[in-house]
Amino acid sequence: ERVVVSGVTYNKNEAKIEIMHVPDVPGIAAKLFKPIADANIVVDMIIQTSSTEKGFADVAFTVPKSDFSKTLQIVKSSLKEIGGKEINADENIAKVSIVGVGMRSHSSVAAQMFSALAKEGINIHMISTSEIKISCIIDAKYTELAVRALHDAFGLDKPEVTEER
Amino acid sequence: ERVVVSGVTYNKNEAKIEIMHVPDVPGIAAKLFKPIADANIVVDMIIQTSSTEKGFADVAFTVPKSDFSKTLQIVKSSLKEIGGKEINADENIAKVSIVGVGMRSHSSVAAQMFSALAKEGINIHMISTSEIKISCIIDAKYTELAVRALHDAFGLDKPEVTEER
Ligand SMILES: C[C@@H](O)[C@H](N)C(=O)O
Ligand SMILES: C[C@@H](O)[C@H](N)C(=O)O
Repeated sequence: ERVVVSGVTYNKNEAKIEIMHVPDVPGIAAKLFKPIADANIVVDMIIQTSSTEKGFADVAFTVPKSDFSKTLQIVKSSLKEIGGKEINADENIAKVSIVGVGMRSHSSVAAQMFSALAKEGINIHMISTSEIKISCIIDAKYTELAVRALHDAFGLDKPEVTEER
Repeated sequence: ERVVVSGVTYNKNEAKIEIMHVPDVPGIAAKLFKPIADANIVVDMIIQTSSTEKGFADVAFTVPKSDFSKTLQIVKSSLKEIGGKEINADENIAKVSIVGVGMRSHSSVAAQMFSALAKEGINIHMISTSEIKISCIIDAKYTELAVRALHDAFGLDKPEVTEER
């Protein structure tokens, strides 16, 4: 598959919420997301990794900025039932993504994206990938710099920048 | 958008590697993935969340089982340079995913998937989402049970099960 990184997208309308150190047992993810779904809040990225301590996990997700405080309220009220240790939340974030077909079979694309952001001193707070897209959560203030750096890194002349949604 | 969960896919050919507690500073993700890319190893899911301790992050990813020990070797040799604390690795995993258009705007779809797996006592080790797909990493031994449970949960009569790749 020829790699075609065809564009860069960004989204400044999201906020991130992370629940640290939840018990890594069946049912926890369902308990966390059910009340959020019941409130009709659209969740965008959901990511989970193991926590540093064995038997625990860290779960992070993004929601529209407009739903940030409502979601935070819901998560705070279920933190005890879920057994989470703490909540990290940040509204001043942006999601920058590169999109293209065939990216998956070229693992250098991800490394190139991370290097391009590193060269500009932009810290990556969250990463999530799919077959056609690699997304990084960064500080909102670096959005324009990140978009430009990614254009240069992937030789996209006429910036095909689309703001998501 | 009408939610259309059109199918369930699974992939038993992957292995997961997690690098715990890396410094959350620019350049670390690039240092981690560059040598893996240079070895032409195709990385599938990449996810990163913050670590429990402020200033650190946990990064996880999956590679084809056939590249598992080679990748582990590479990661072990760069662990010091990256400043990671430890590596978790597991070959006995499977990725189960639900796919469909319009999933993003229906946050109950994710909660339903997590509940369906919880009802069967299946623990979710990693989660990653995109606009058209929600993927969970589970123990390989539960693959068939998970696929059946997800079919039932989303009312998919004629199982449209596809094994990825
Ligand atoms: C942390 C959470 O995902 C848990 N492992 C579950 O299966 O629900
Ligand atoms: C952990 C790693 O992603 C780091 N934050 C970076 O920007 O590279």
